[in-house]
Amino acid sequence: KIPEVTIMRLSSYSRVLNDALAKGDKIISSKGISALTGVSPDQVRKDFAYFGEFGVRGIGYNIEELKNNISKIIGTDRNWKVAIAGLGHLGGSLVSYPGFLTRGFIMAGIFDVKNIGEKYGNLYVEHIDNFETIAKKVGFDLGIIVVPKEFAQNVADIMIKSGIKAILNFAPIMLDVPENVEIKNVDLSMFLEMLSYYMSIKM
Amino acid sequence: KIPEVTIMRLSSYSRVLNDALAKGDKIISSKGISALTGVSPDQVRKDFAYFGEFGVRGIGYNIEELKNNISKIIGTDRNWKVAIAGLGHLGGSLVSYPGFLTRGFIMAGIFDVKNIGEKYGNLYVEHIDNFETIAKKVGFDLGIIVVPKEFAQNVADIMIKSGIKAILNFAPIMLDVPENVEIKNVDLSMFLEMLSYYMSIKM
Ligand SMILES: NC(=O)c1ccc[n+]([C@@H]2O[C@H](COP(=O)([O-])OP(=O)(O)OC[C@H]3O[C@@H](n4cnc5c(N)ncnc54)[C@H](O)[C@@H]3O)[C@@H](O)[C@H]2O)c1
Ligand SMILES: NC(=O)c1ccc[n+]([C@@H]2O[C@H](COP(=O)([O-])OP(=O)(O)OC[C@H]3O[C@@H](n4cnc5c(N)ncnc54)[C@H](O)[C@@H]3O)[C@@H](O)[C@H]2O)c1
Repeated sequence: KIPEVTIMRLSSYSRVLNDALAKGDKIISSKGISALTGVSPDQVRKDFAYFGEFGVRGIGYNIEELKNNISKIIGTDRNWKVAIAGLGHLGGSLVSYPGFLTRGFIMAGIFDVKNIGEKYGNLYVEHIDNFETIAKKVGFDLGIIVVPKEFAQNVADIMIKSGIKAILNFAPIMLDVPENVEIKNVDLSMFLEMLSYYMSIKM
Repeated sequence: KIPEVTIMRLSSYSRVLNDALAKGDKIISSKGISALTGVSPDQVRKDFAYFGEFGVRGIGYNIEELKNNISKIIGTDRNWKVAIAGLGHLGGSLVSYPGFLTRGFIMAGIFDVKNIGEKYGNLYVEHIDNFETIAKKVGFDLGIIVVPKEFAQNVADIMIKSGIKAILNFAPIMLDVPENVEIKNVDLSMFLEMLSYYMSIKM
Protein backbone atom coordinates (compact mmCIF):
# COMPACT_ATOMS: atom_id res chain seq x y z
CA LYS A 1 0.00 0.00 0.00
CA ILE A 2 1.50 3.28 -1.18
CA PRO A 3 1.83 6.04 1.45
CA GLU A 4 -0.86 8.69 1.35
CA VAL A 5 1.60 11.48 0.58
CA THR A 6 2.81 9.60 -2.48
CA ILE A 7 -0.76 9.33 -3.73
CA MET A 8 -1.12 13.09 -3.23
CA ARG A 9 1.98 13.67 -5.33
CA LEU A 10 0.69 11.30 -8.02
CA SER A 11 -2.53 13.28 -8.03
CA SER A 12 -0.57 16.51 -8.64
CA TYR A 13 1.48 14.88 -11.43
CA SER A 14 -1.71 13.61 -13.01
CA ARG A 15 -3.19 17.12 -13.04
CA VAL A 16 -0.05 18.63 -14.56
CA LEU A 17 0.22 15.90 -17.20
CA ASN A 18 -3.42 16.38 -18.19
CA ASP A 19 -2.85 20.12 -18.64
CA ALA A 20 0.29 19.49 -20.71
CA LEU A 21 -1.52 16.96 -22.88
CA ALA A 22 -4.36 19.41 -23.41
CA LYS A 23 -1.81 21.97 -24.64
CA GLY A 24 -0.50 19.43 -27.14
CA ASP A 25 2.83 18.64 -25.44
CA LYS A 26 4.31 15.17 -25.96
CA ILE A 27 7.35 15.12 -23.65
CA ILE A 28 7.97 16.50 -20.16
CA SER A 29 11.09 16.54 -17.98
CA SER A 30 11.29 15.92 -14.24
CA LYS A 31 12.38 19.55 -13.98
CA GLY A 32 9.22 20.61 -15.80
CA ILE A 33 7.02 18.54 -13.51
CA SER A 34 8.92 19.92 -10.52
CA ALA A 35 8.30 23.53 -11.58
CA LEU A 36 4.58 22.90 -11.96
CA THR A 37 4.01 20.88 -8.78
CA GLY A 38 6.57 22.16 -6.28
CA VAL A 39 7.92 18.60 -5.82
CA SER A 40 11.73 18.36 -6.11
CA PRO A 41 13.02 16.86 -9.42
CA ASP A 42 14.72 14.17 -7.32
CA GLN A 43 11.46 13.11 -5.69
CA VAL A 44 9.69 13.19 -9.07
CA ARG A 45 12.27 10.82 -10.57
CA LYS A 46 12.14 8.60 -7.47
CA ASP A 47 8.36 8.33 -7.67
CA PHE A 48 8.41 7.45 -11.36
CA ALA A 49 11.25 4.95 -11.01
CA TYR A 50 9.31 3.27 -8.20
CA PHE A 51 6.47 2.73 -10.64
CA GLY A 52 8.74 1.53 -13.41
CA GLU A 53 8.86 4.76 -15.40
CA PHE A 54 12.39 5.70 -16.35
CA GLY A 55 12.16 8.38 -19.01
CA VAL A 56 14.94 9.06 -21.53
CA ARG A 57 18.07 10.79 -20.26
CA GLY A 58 18.33 14.33 -21.56
CA ILE A 59 14.85 14.14 -23.05
CA GLY A 60 12.27 13.34 -20.40
CA TYR A 61 9.12 11.29 -20.11
CA ASN A 62 6.40 10.51 -22.63
CA ILE A 63 3.41 12.39 -21.23
CA GLU A 64 0.70 10.05 -22.50
CA GLU A 65 2.41 6.95 -21.17
CA LEU A 66 3.16 8.56 -17.81
CA LYS A 67 -0.40 9.83 -17.47
CA ASN A 68 -1.88 6.43 -18.29
CA ASN A 69 0.37 4.64 -15.80
CA ILE A 70 -0.46 7.07 -13.03
CA SER A 71 -4.19 6.84 -13.77
CA LYS A 72 -4.01 3.05 -13.42
CA ILE A 73 -2.39 3.45 -10.02
CA ILE A 74 -4.74 6.06 -8.56
CA GLY A 75 -7.77 4.43 -10.11
CA THR A 76 -8.73 7.23 -12.47
CA ASP A 77 -8.49 4.99 -15.53
CA ARG A 78 -12.10 4.01 -14.92
CA ASN A 79 -15.31 5.70 -13.84
CA TRP A 80 -16.67 5.82 -10.32
CA LYS A 81 -20.27 6.62 -9.42
CA VAL A 82 -20.48 9.22 -6.69
CA ALA A 83 -23.40 9.98 -4.35
CA ILE A 84 -23.37 13.41 -2.73
CA ALA A 85 -25.42 14.20 0.37
CA GLY A 86 -26.06 17.87 1.14
CA LEU A 87 -26.64 20.28 -1.70
CA GLY A 88 -25.88 23.48 0.20
CA HIS A 89 -23.09 25.92 -0.58
CA LEU A 90 -20.28 23.40 -0.62
CA GLY A 91 -22.33 20.62 -2.22
CA GLY A 92 -23.54 23.00 -4.90
CA SER A 93 -19.94 23.83 -5.76
CA LEU A 94 -18.94 20.18 -5.93
CA VAL A 95 -21.75 18.94 -8.20
CA SER A 96 -20.86 21.53 -10.82
CA TYR A 97 -17.06 21.18 -10.59
CA PRO A 98 -15.85 19.81 -13.95
CA GLY A 99 -12.61 18.61 -12.36
CA PHE A 100 -14.37 15.60 -10.90
CA LEU A 101 -15.92 14.43 -14.15
CA THR A 102 -12.66 14.79 -16.14
CA ARG A 103 -11.05 12.41 -13.64
CA GLY A 104 -13.75 9.79 -13.95
CA PHE A 105 -15.79 10.72 -10.86
CA ILE A 106 -19.37 10.83 -12.08
CA MET A 107 -22.03 12.48 -9.93
CA ALA A 108 -24.69 9.76 -9.98
CA GLY A 109 -26.94 10.83 -7.12
CA ILE A 110 -27.67 14.06 -5.24
CA PHE A 111 -29.47 13.88 -1.89
CA ASP A 112 -30.85 16.54 0.44
CA VAL A 113 -33.85 17.18 2.69
CA LYS A 114 -35.01 20.24 0.76
CA ASN A 115 -35.21 21.39 -2.88
CA ILE A 116 -36.29 17.88 -3.81
CA GLY A 117 -36.85 17.56 -7.54
CA GLU A 118 -34.50 20.42 -8.44
CA LYS A 119 -32.54 19.66 -11.61
CA TYR A 120 -28.72 19.60 -11.81
CA GLY A 121 -27.35 18.60 -15.18
CA ASN A 122 -29.20 15.36 -15.85
CA LEU A 123 -29.82 14.58 -12.19
CA TYR A 124 -32.67 15.49 -9.86
CA VAL A 125 -32.23 16.15 -6.15
CA GLU A 126 -33.63 13.17 -4.21
CA HIS A 127 -34.65 12.96 -0.56
CA ILE A 128 -32.02 11.30 1.65
CA ASP A 129 -34.75 8.93 2.91
CA ASN A 130 -34.76 7.35 -0.58
CA PHE A 131 -31.00 6.77 -0.59
CA GLU A 132 -31.12 3.00 -0.17
CA THR A 133 -33.73 2.49 -2.89
CA ILE A 134 -31.81 4.62 -5.38
CA ALA A 135 -28.46 3.09 -4.38
CA LYS A 136 -29.85 -0.37 -5.28
CA LYS A 137 -30.68 0.91 -8.77
CA VAL A 138 -27.61 3.05 -9.42
CA GLY A 139 -24.85 1.31 -7.46
CA PHE A 140 -22.73 4.05 -5.90
CA ASP A 141 -18.99 3.51 -5.47
CA LEU A 142 -18.16 6.60 -3.40
CA GLY A 143 -20.05 8.96 -1.13
CA ILE A 144 -19.44 12.62 -0.37
CA ILE A 145 -20.83 14.07 2.86
CA VAL A 146 -21.47 17.81 2.83
CA VAL A 147 -24.28 18.14 5.36
CA PRO A 148 -24.17 20.03 8.69
CA LYS A 149 -22.18 18.05 11.26
CA GLU A 150 -25.21 17.04 13.36
CA PHE A 151 -26.48 14.91 10.45
CA ALA A 152 -23.17 13.60 9.15
CA GLN A 153 -23.05 10.35 11.15
CA ASN A 154 -26.56 9.42 10.17
CA VAL A 155 -25.82 10.08 6.51
CA ALA A 156 -22.63 8.01 6.77
CA ASP A 157 -24.62 5.11 8.27
CA ILE A 158 -27.11 5.28 5.39
CA MET A 159 -24.32 5.29 2.79
CA ILE A 160 -22.47 2.40 4.42
CA LYS A 161 -25.65 0.34 4.81
CA SER A 162 -26.25 0.69 1.07
CA GLY A 163 -22.81 -0.71 0.28
CA ILE A 164 -20.58 2.36 -0.11
CA LYS A 165 -17.01 1.54 0.96
CA ALA A 166 -15.32 4.93 0.55
CA ILE A 167 -16.48 8.28 1.86
CA LEU A 168 -15.19 11.83 1.53
CA ASN A 169 -16.33 13.80 4.55
CA PHE A 170 -16.35 17.60 4.80
CA ALA A 171 -18.39 17.86 8.00
CA PRO A 172 -16.18 18.87 10.95
CA ILE A 173 -16.79 15.69 12.94
CA MET A 174 -14.99 12.35 13.34
CA LEU A 175 -17.25 9.73 11.83
CA ASP A 176 -17.64 6.26 13.29
CA VAL A 177 -17.30 3.74 10.44
CA PRO A 178 -16.52 -0.01 10.15
CA GLU A 179 -12.91 -1.11 9.53
CA ASN A 180 -13.52 -1.97 5.88
CA VAL A 181 -14.79 1.50 4.98
CA GLU A 182 -12.24 4.05 3.83
CA ILE A 183 -12.99 7.55 5.09
CA LYS A 184 -11.19 10.73 4.14
CA ASN A 185 -11.88 13.86 6.19
CA VAL A 186 -11.20 17.17 4.48
CA ASP A 187 -10.55 20.26 6.52
CA LEU A 188 -9.86 23.22 4.31
CA SER A 189 -8.38 25.17 7.23
CA MET A 190 -5.37 22.84 6.88
CA PHE A 191 -4.51 24.75 3.70
CA LEU A 192 -4.80 28.08 5.47
CA GLU A 193 -2.53 26.70 8.19
CA MET A 194 0.07 25.81 5.57
CA LEU A 195 -0.02 29.45 4.49
CA SER A 196 0.12 30.86 8.03
CA TYR A 197 3.14 28.61 8.70
CA TYR A 198 5.00 30.11 5.74
CA MET A 199 3.96 33.61 6.74
CA SER A 200 5.19 33.15 10.32
CA ILE A 201 8.60 31.75 9.31
CA LYS A 202 9.08 34.74 7.03
CA MET A 203 8.45 37.17 9.89
CA LYS B 1 11.77 25.09 6.64
CA ILE B 2 9.59 22.18 7.68
CA PRO B 3 8.36 19.89 4.87
CA GLU B 4 4.80 20.52 3.73
CA VAL B 5 3.64 17.02 4.73
CA THR B 6 4.85 17.63 8.28
CA ILE B 7 2.80 20.83 8.42
CA MET B 8 -0.21 18.84 7.25
CA ARG B 9 0.32 16.35 10.08
CA LEU B 10 0.72 19.18 12.59
CA SER B 11 -2.56 20.59 11.33
CA SER B 12 -4.29 17.23 11.97
CA TYR B 13 -2.76 16.98 15.46
CA SER B 14 -3.92 20.52 16.19
CA ARG B 15 -7.48 19.63 15.21
CA VAL B 16 -7.50 16.49 17.36
CA LEU B 17 -5.99 18.31 20.34
CA ASN B 18 -8.58 21.08 20.10
CA ASP B 19 -11.38 18.50 20.11
CA ALA B 20 -9.86 16.70 23.09
CA LEU B 21 -9.46 19.96 24.99
CA ALA B 22 -13.07 20.86 24.26
CA LYS B 23 -14.11 17.53 25.77
CA GLY B 24 -12.17 18.35 28.94
CA ASP B 25 -9.29 15.91 28.45
CA LYS B 26 -5.90 16.82 29.92
CA ILE B 27 -3.57 14.09 28.66
CA ILE B 28 -3.29 12.23 25.37
CA SER B 29 -1.02 9.38 24.25
CA SER B 30 0.70 9.00 20.88
CA LYS B 31 -1.54 5.97 20.39
CA GLY B 32 -4.58 8.15 20.99
CA ILE B 33 -3.40 10.75 18.50
CA SER B 34 -2.59 7.98 16.03
CA ALA B 35 -6.10 6.54 16.28
CA LEU B 36 -7.67 9.94 15.62
CA THR B 37 -5.40 11.06 12.78
CA GLY B 38 -4.31 7.89 11.00
CA VAL B 39 -0.65 8.82 11.52
CA SER B 40 1.46 5.98 12.98
CA PRO B 41 2.33 6.32 16.72
CA ASP B 42 5.99 6.22 15.68
CA GLN B 43 5.61 9.17 13.34
CA VAL B 44 3.60 11.07 15.97
CA ARG B 45 6.40 10.63 18.53
CA LYS B 46 9.02 11.54 15.94
CA ASP B 47 7.18 14.74 15.03
CA PHE B 48 6.80 15.80 18.65
CA ALA B 49 10.38 14.93 19.58
CA TYR B 50 11.56 17.02 16.63
CA PHE B 51 9.75 19.98 18.16
CA GLY B 52 11.05 19.32 21.64
CA GLU B 53 7.95 17.62 23.03
CA PHE B 54 8.75 14.42 24.84
CA GLY B 55 5.69 13.43 26.84
CA VAL B 56 5.86 11.23 29.93
CA ARG B 57 6.53 7.52 29.40
CA GLY B 58 3.43 5.45 30.13
CA ILE B 59 1.30 8.57 30.51
CA GLY B 60 1.39 10.68 27.38
CA TYR B 61 1.47 14.34 26.50
CA ASN B 62 -0.08 17.37 28.16
CA ILE B 63 -2.73 18.44 25.66
CA GLU B 64 -2.68 22.16 26.39
CA GLU B 65 1.09 22.41 26.17
CA LEU B 66 1.23 20.36 22.97
CA LYS B 67 -1.56 22.38 21.37
CA ASN B 68 0.12 25.66 22.25
CA ASN B 69 3.47 24.56 20.86
CA ILE B 70 1.94 23.36 17.62
CA SER B 71 -0.06 26.58 17.25
CA LYS B 72 3.14 28.58 17.57
CA ILE B 73 4.72 26.55 14.79
CA ILE B 74 1.85 26.66 12.31
CA GLY B 75 1.10 30.27 13.11
CA THR B 76 -2.36 29.76 14.59
CA ASP B 77 -1.40 31.37 17.90
CA ARG B 78 -2.31 34.72 16.37
CA ASN B 79 -5.01 36.10 14.12
CA TRP B 80 -4.77 36.57 10.38
CA LYS B 81 -7.04 38.83 8.32
CA VAL B 82 -8.40 37.05 5.27
CA ALA B 83 -9.84 38.55 2.08
CA ILE B 84 -12.05 36.25 0.03
CA ALA B 85 -12.82 36.93 -3.64
CA GLY B 86 -15.83 35.18 -5.12
CA LEU B 87 -18.94 34.65 -3.00
CA GLY B 88 -20.48 31.86 -5.08
CA HIS B 89 -21.19 28.33 -3.87
CA LEU B 90 -17.72 27.59 -2.59
CA GLY B 91 -17.06 31.10 -1.28
CA GLY B 92 -20.41 31.08 0.51
CA SER B 93 -19.43 27.89 2.27
CA LEU B 94 -16.04 29.26 3.30
CA VAL B 95 -17.23 32.58 4.78
CA SER B 96 -19.60 30.76 7.12
CA TYR B 97 -17.26 27.91 8.11
CA PRO B 98 -16.56 28.27 11.84
CA GLY B 99 -13.41 26.16 11.52
CA PHE B 100 -11.49 29.10 10.07
CA LEU B 101 -12.37 31.52 12.84
CA THR B 102 -11.54 29.05 15.65
CA ARG B 103 -8.04 28.76 14.17
CA GLY B 104 -7.49 32.51 14.05
CA PHE B 105 -8.37 33.08 10.39
CA ILE B 106 -10.71 36.05 10.43
CA MET B 107 -12.78 36.87 7.34
CA ALA B 108 -12.04 40.59 7.02
CA GLY B 109 -13.21 41.28 3.47
CA ILE B 110 -15.59 39.68 0.98
CA PHE B 111 -15.39 40.68 -2.69
CA ASP B 112 -17.52 39.86 -5.70
CA VAL B 113 -18.93 41.52 -8.83
CA LYS B 114 -22.56 40.93 -7.85
CA ASN B 115 -24.68 41.00 -4.66
CA ILE B 116 -22.73 44.05 -3.55
CA GLY B 117 -23.89 45.29 -0.15
CA GLU B 118 -25.20 41.87 0.95
CA LYS B 119 -24.52 41.27 4.64
CA TYR B 120 -22.54 38.31 5.99
CA GLY B 121 -22.04 38.33 9.72
CA ASN B 122 -20.63 41.81 10.30
CA LEU B 123 -19.23 42.19 6.77
CA TYR B 124 -20.75 43.55 3.58
CA VAL B 125 -19.94 42.23 0.14
CA GLU B 126 -17.72 44.76 -1.67
CA HIS B 127 -16.98 45.12 -5.35
CA ILE B 128 -13.61 43.68 -6.37
CA ASP B 129 -12.80 47.04 -8.00
CA ASN B 130 -12.60 48.52 -4.48
CA PHE B 131 -10.15 45.87 -3.25
CA GLU B 132 -7.12 48.11 -3.07
CA THR B 133 -8.90 50.92 -1.24
CA ILE B 134 -10.32 48.53 1.34
CA ALA B 135 -7.04 46.61 1.66
CA LYS B 136 -5.29 49.87 2.63
CA LYS B 137 -7.79 50.34 5.48
CA VAL B 138 -8.08 46.76 6.68
CA GLY B 139 -4.65 45.27 5.93
CA PHE B 140 -5.22 41.74 4.67
CA ASP B 141 -2.69 39.00 5.48
CA LEU B 142 -4.09 36.21 3.29
CA GLY B 143 -6.27 35.98 0.22
CA ILE B 144 -8.63 33.21 -0.89
CA ILE B 145 -9.55 32.97 -4.57
CA VAL B 146 -12.86 31.27 -5.32
CA VAL B 147 -13.84 32.92 -8.61
CA PRO B 148 -14.26 31.21 -12.01
CA LYS B 149 -10.87 30.37 -13.51
CA GLU B 150 -11.03 33.03 -16.22
CA PHE B 151 -10.90 35.77 -13.54
CA ALA B 152 -8.50 34.12 -11.12
CA GLN B 153 -5.25 35.60 -12.44
CA ASN B 154 -6.68 39.10 -12.45
CA VAL B 155 -7.90 38.70 -8.88
CA ALA B 156 -4.50 37.34 -7.83
CA ASP B 157 -2.79 40.39 -9.38
CA ILE B 158 -5.11 42.72 -7.46
CA MET B 159 -4.43 40.89 -4.17
CA ILE B 160 -0.67 40.88 -4.68
CA LYS B 161 -0.60 44.55 -5.71
CA SER B 162 -2.32 45.41 -2.42
CA GLY B 163 0.37 43.63 -0.40
CA ILE B 164 -1.00 40.11 0.15
CA LYS B 165 1.85 37.58 0.35
CA ALA B 166 -0.07 34.32 0.72
CA ILE B 167 -2.95 33.07 -1.39
CA LEU B 168 -5.19 30.01 -1.26
CA ASN B 169 -6.45 29.29 -4.76
CA PHE B 170 -9.39 27.04 -5.59
CA ALA B 171 -9.71 28.00 -9.26
CA PRO B 172 -8.45 25.19 -11.53
CA ILE B 173 -5.65 27.21 -13.08
CA MET B 174 -1.92 27.69 -12.38
CA LEU B 175 -1.49 31.26 -11.24
CA ASP B 176 1.49 33.37 -12.18
CA VAL B 177 2.81 35.03 -9.01
CA PRO B 178 6.12 36.67 -7.90
CA GLU B 179 8.71 34.54 -6.07
CA ASN B 180 7.96 36.11 -2.69
CA VAL B 181 4.26 35.22 -2.76
CA GLU B 182 3.23 31.86 -1.30
CA ILE B 183 0.45 30.21 -3.28
CA LYS B 184 -1.41 27.06 -2.33
CA ASN B 185 -3.64 25.46 -4.96
CA VAL B 186 -6.44 23.24 -3.68
CA ASP B 187 -7.92 20.60 -5.89
CA LEU B 188 -10.59 18.64 -4.06
CA SER B 189 -10.46 15.86 -6.66
CA MET B 190 -7.13 14.91 -5.06
CA PHE B 191 -9.15 13.61 -2.10
CA LEU B 192 -11.42 11.60 -4.37
CA GLU B 193 -8.30 10.17 -6.04
CA MET B 194 -7.03 9.04 -2.65
CA LEU B 195 -10.28 7.15 -2.23
CA SER B 196 -10.25 5.67 -5.74
CA TYR B 197 -6.69 4.49 -5.10
CA TYR B 198 -7.78 2.59 -1.98
CA MET B 199 -10.82 1.20 -3.79
CA SER B 200 -8.72 -0.06 -6.69
CA ILE B 201 -6.13 -1.79 -4.50
CA LYS B 202 -8.94 -3.57 -2.68
CA MET B 203 -10.34 -4.98 -5.93
N1 LIG C 1 -14.15 20.84 5.67
C1 LIG C 1 -14.09 22.14 5.44
O1 LIG C 1 -13.07 22.75 5.31
C2 LIG C 1 -15.39 22.82 5.32
C3 LIG C 1 -15.53 24.10 4.77
C4 LIG C 1 -16.81 24.62 4.67
C5 LIG C 1 -17.88 23.87 5.13
N2 LIG C 1 -17.68 22.65 5.67
C6 LIG C 1 -18.74 21.80 6.16
O2 LIG C 1 -19.41 21.23 5.06
C7 LIG C 1 -20.79 21.05 5.40
C8 LIG C 1 -21.64 21.78 4.39
O3 LIG C 1 -21.33 23.15 4.40
P1 LIG C 1 -22.24 24.17 3.60
O4 LIG C 1 -21.62 25.52 3.72
O5 LIG C 1 -22.52 23.66 2.22
O6 LIG C 1 -23.58 24.10 4.46
P2 LIG C 1 -25.07 24.40 4.00
O7 LIG C 1 -25.85 24.62 5.24
O8 LIG C 1 -25.08 25.44 2.93
O9 LIG C 1 -25.53 23.04 3.30
C9 LIG C 1 -25.91 21.88 4.00
C10 LIG C 1 -26.94 21.14 3.16
O10 LIG C 1 -27.18 19.86 3.75
C11 LIG C 1 -28.57 19.63 3.68
N3 LIG C 1 -28.93 18.60 4.66
C12 LIG C 1 -29.19 18.75 5.98
N4 LIG C 1 -29.45 17.57 6.54
C13 LIG C 1 -29.36 16.63 5.56
C14 LIG C 1 -29.51 15.23 5.51
N5 LIG C 1 -29.82 14.53 6.62
N6 LIG C 1 -29.33 14.59 4.35
C15 LIG C 1 -29.02 15.28 3.23
N7 LIG C 1 -28.85 16.61 3.20
C16 LIG C 1 -29.02 17.28 4.36
C17 LIG C 1 -29.21 20.98 3.91
O11 LIG C 1 -30.56 21.00 3.49
C18 LIG C 1 -28.29 21.86 3.09
O12 LIG C 1 -28.71 21.95 1.73
C19 LIG C 1 -20.95 21.57 6.82
O13 LIG C 1 -20.82 20.47 7.71
C20 LIG C 1 -19.77 22.50 6.99
O14 LIG C 1 -19.35 22.64 8.33
C21 LIG C 1 -16.48 22.13 5.75
N1 LIG D 1 -10.52 23.24 -6.28
C1 LIG D 1 -11.59 22.47 -6.23
O1 LIG D 1 -11.58 21.32 -5.89
C2 LIG D 1 -12.88 23.13 -6.62
C3 LIG D 1 -14.13 22.56 -6.34
C4 LIG D 1 -15.24 23.29 -6.72
C5 LIG D 1 -15.09 24.50 -7.35
N2 LIG D 1 -13.85 24.96 -7.62
C6 LIG D 1 -13.58 26.24 -8.28
O2 LIG D 1 -13.82 27.30 -7.35
C7 LIG D 1 -14.31 28.43 -8.04
C8 LIG D 1 -15.64 28.86 -7.47
O3 LIG D 1 -16.55 27.79 -7.60
P1 LIG D 1 -18.08 28.05 -7.28
O4 LIG D 1 -18.78 26.73 -7.41
O5 LIG D 1 -18.23 28.79 -6.00
O6 LIG D 1 -18.49 29.01 -8.49
P2 LIG D 1 -19.63 30.09 -8.53
O7 LIG D 1 -19.86 30.38 -9.98
O8 LIG D 1 -20.79 29.65 -7.69
O9 LIG D 1 -19.01 31.37 -7.81
C9 LIG D 1 -18.09 32.23 -8.40
C10 LIG D 1 -18.29 33.62 -7.80
O10 LIG D 1 -17.23 34.48 -8.22
C11 LIG D 1 -17.78 35.74 -8.55
N3 LIG D 1 -16.87 36.46 -9.41
C12 LIG D 1 -16.73 36.37 -10.76
N4 LIG D 1 -15.74 37.18 -11.18
C13 LIG D 1 -15.26 37.81 -10.08
C14 LIG D 1 -14.23 38.77 -9.87
N5 LIG D 1 -13.51 39.27 -10.89
N6 LIG D 1 -13.99 39.19 -8.61
C15 LIG D 1 -14.71 38.71 -7.58
N7 LIG D 1 -15.69 37.79 -7.71
C16 LIG D 1 -15.97 37.36 -8.95
C17 LIG D 1 -19.13 35.41 -9.16
O11 LIG D 1 -19.97 36.54 -9.18
C18 LIG D 1 -19.60 34.29 -8.25
O12 LIG D 1 -20.29 34.77 -7.11
C19 LIG D 1 -14.36 28.04 -9.53
O13 LIG D 1 -13.15 28.43 -10.13
C20 LIG D 1 -14.44 26.53 -9.47
O14 LIG D 1 -13.92 25.91 -10.63
C21 LIG D 1 -12.77 24.32 -7.25
